[in-house]
Amino acid sequence: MESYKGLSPSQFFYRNREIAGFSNPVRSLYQAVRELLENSLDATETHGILPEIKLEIKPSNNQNDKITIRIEDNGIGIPITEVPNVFARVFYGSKYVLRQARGVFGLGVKMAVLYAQITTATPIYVKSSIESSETEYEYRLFIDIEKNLPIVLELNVRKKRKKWHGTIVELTIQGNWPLARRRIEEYVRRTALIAPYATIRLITPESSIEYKRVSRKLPEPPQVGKYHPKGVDIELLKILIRSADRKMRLLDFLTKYFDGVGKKTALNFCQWAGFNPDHKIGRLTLTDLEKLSNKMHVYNKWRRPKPLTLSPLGDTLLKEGVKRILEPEFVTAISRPPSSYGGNPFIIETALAWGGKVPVSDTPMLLRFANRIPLLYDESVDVSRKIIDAIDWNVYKVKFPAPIAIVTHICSTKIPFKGVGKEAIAEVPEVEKELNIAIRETARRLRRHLSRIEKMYEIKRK
Amino acid sequence: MESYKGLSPSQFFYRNREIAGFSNPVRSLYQAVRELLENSLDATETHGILPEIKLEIKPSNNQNDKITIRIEDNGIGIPITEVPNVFARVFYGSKYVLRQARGVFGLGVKMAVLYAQITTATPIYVKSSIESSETEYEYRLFIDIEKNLPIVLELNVRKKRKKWHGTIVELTIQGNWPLARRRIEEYVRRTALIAPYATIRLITPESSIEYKRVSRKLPEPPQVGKYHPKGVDIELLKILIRSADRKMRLLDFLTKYFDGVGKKTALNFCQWAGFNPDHKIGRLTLTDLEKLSNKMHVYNKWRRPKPLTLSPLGDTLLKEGVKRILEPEFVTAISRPPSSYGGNPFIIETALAWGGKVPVSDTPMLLRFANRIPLLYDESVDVSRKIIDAIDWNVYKVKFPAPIAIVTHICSTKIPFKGVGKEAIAEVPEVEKELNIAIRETARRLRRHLSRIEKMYEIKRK
Ligand SMILES: Nc1ncnc2c1ncn2[C@@H]1O[C@H](COP(=O)(O)OP(=O)(O)OP(=O)(O)O)[C@@H](O)[C@H]1O
Ligand SMILES: Nc1ncnc2c1ncn2[C@@H]1O[C@H](COP(=O)(O)OP(=O)(O)OP(=O)(O)O)[C@@H](O)[C@H]1O
Ligand SMILES: [Mg+2]
Ligand SMILES: [Mg+2]
Repeated sequence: MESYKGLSPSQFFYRNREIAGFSNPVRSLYQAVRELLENSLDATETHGILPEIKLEIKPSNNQNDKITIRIEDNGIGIPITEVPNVFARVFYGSKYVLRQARGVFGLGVKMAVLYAQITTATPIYVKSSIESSETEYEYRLFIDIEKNLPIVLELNVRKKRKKWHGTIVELTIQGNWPLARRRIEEYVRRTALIAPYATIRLITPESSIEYKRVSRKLPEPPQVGKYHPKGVDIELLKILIRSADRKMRLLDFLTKYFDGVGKKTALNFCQWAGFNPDHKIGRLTLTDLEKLSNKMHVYNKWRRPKPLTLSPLGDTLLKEGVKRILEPEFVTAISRPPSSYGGNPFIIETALAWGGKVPVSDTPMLLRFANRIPLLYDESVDVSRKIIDAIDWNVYKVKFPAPIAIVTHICSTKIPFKGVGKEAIAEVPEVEKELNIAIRETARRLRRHLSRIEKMYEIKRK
Repeated sequence: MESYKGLSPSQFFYRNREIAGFSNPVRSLYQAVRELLENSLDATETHGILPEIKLEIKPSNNQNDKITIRIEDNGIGIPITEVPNVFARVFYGSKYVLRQARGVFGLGVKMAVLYAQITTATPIYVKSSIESSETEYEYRLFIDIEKNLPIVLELNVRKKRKKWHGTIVELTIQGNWPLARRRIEEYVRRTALIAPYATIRLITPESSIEYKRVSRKLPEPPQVGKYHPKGVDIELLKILIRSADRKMRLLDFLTKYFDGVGKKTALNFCQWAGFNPDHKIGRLTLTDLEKLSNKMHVYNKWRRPKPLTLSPLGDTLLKEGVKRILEPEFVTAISRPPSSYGGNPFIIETALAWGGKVPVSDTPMLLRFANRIPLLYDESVDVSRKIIDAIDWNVYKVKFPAPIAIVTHICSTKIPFKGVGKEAIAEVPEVEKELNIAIRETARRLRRHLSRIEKMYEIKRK
């Protein structure tokens, strides 16, 4: 007799934690550090705050198999009533909105809390305060894995003695520091490359490194935006209609709820699609919704998605980051104009570094980023690697072995990640096309630089 | 002001459906067919039934962008009260037990139902009956995506007019048949290879193919098993203790709830680990549980995991399947003895086919399977491909181009899938080692065969 049952989200990710990157003590330590650091950076830069982050990794016992990770940030903090949910309820967070962020799933930190709980039986410690509050508060939490609810072991609330806002998180997991060390240090180093306005202190058993910011210029934070008509489906229409006034006209619904749809565009669309612009949205049938969804997809006169939901670095800041970390002799960067795929806006930025302290290799070194997250795994199936390997570098005067590094950065409200562990990116034709244009443009600029160097040497010899 | 909120599991997978393989109409059609076919095969062979499956794919409108998929099987059927949950509640199913199956997540068919709902506004149709029941029942269902609950649009129940058991499922999704066709046909063809005891009829707009079974011998179905001590963590101990009698002695707890732990082994473990075998499990503290979990992991005198939870094909059946599909001149197969990783038992089976109708290529053709699921994507990062490319085939008398194909099959209670879309498999040292042994053994047998052929020709010439 088959036994049928359901799982809560926390039970599901407890049983399948390797899917989120928590497969063994080496990978889990790396992933836990990532989840904490990515949250602290989101909590600062998305809100116009220059990040000040201190990340400490220390063994918590003599056997060196239990590691304590502690992070402090000067971010916006977390409201006292929300702390238990954001740290101990799977599928809960503040990033379910259309705005570029490292966080997407409302899952990351919960995986770290879960892993700590099941390997060391220790609760997560959180201290936080938001700017508008007079109090600061400390929690110790477990997850009730069966119910997907927080268990508050401890809560201390007190008046703030000095003005501060931010979050401190500490947890202890089974981890393998010696084997995970290189990747974690590289991850932090690359984070410093893509966020040159951030000051990050990394304290480990062996060393204390400070990546001091090289720029006080923060990229314009992204804004929460609306969906683009190209990205609709029947469920999205239902969701938007439910949250709107059922007596609203279709015309006003389109202009109010969708990105880049003005009154004129909406009228033309209704005419083309065969809809009455005055039709009350509450009276659209399921068949109407299916037709509306299909027509919105097919209509090709929508304006491009607005990039206000994105926050590219810009070429100046990207060059700063590359100079600080790679110390090249020559660097060039490009931040492409906004593009989109399936209604999701995206921007490609790339940089090319040559010479100086860039290591010599048989093939260009590649540093990949997505929404400012360094991607360190699965390079061989990444679309950027595919493009770089397809280029004939002789055309650009590059003979291998050569000291050349390429940085690729994709910004989007929806990065096409292949999994919740955020490592590999799926191939999307529009993204591939933009990456190709950007990489080849930086290659052309390198060629011009190398030609100038050649000419200088010829002049010298004469 | 940040807005914090939670998502239900169905909302989460609606928003992130590309993670489950539903990224576009081509890939979604492939994935939907997979989910249905894998469920029908689980419902038959896991329960000792020779599968009879009819799979129909037909365009449902003139534009050819809406595809209806209909599947019929002679499996165990689904109890009437369970149908709404198994088809319309994410994280619900009968495969959350320790037993080899294609299904793992309790998510697959719900993704197909969801995709149909949001692209064509059509409910899923299910007709089923279980052997012990006198009735058969038909449902039409939607998913309430906000609540993760089924919406029953229609239910018809009637007395069965003839004795039958099984399930019929029909759904209509936005799909691109011309672009998805090749992969789907290849998927079914390879399924027929790994399941030569199954009769599968594939009816498409262009053709009707019947893969008639070439064997009535069904592999021994797998049994539900117990966890192995090497695979524990603190949460698992808590879960098992909660379901047991709190007054139970630790000794009895170990022998009753864990795989391959006899009284003698349990006593030796308790002595080594510093536990009193008579300690009542209900009185173990959290610190005790942490120590117990760690010690169970480290103890190296546990018996190997029992393979009764697995169901390998065996070399005879694997050869039958390869012969039927690849029609080689020479084929050899090997089914390795059971092994394990992290407490999860697994068995590696491989086959090598040469000549005949095997296509000639510059590198061995590779057909990968995991728990009898054909894996068609991400070959370049698969561990099997890595092993095959690392072999010097000259040693085995193979000069490329050559007509050589290799089949790899991993059976386990936990396939280390990288994602919920079940395509790529993570690298696990124990699995890699076993694959290497198996592939090289079949290569040696090929060499013997090619040497014999060489000698025959030499004899002929004299
Ligand atoms: N250091 C922090 N400062 C402020 N808010 C935080 C911090 N860490 C976590 N949060 C809040 O907790 C929520 C949940 O974090 P979590 O990492 O689980 O999910 P996420 O970041 O939204 O998405 P993802 O799963 O992709 O990481 C965040 O959305 C954010 O609102
Ligand atoms: N054709 C079928 N015959 C019998 N039972 C079925 C059939 N299809 C689905 N089921 C039942 O519905 C449940 C849910 O199926 P679903 O595909 O969502 O999850 P799963 O197969 O358990 O795991 P996975 O998400 O990995 O596919 C199954 O566990 C099984 O009990
Ligand atoms: Mg996060
Ligand atoms: Mg399934």
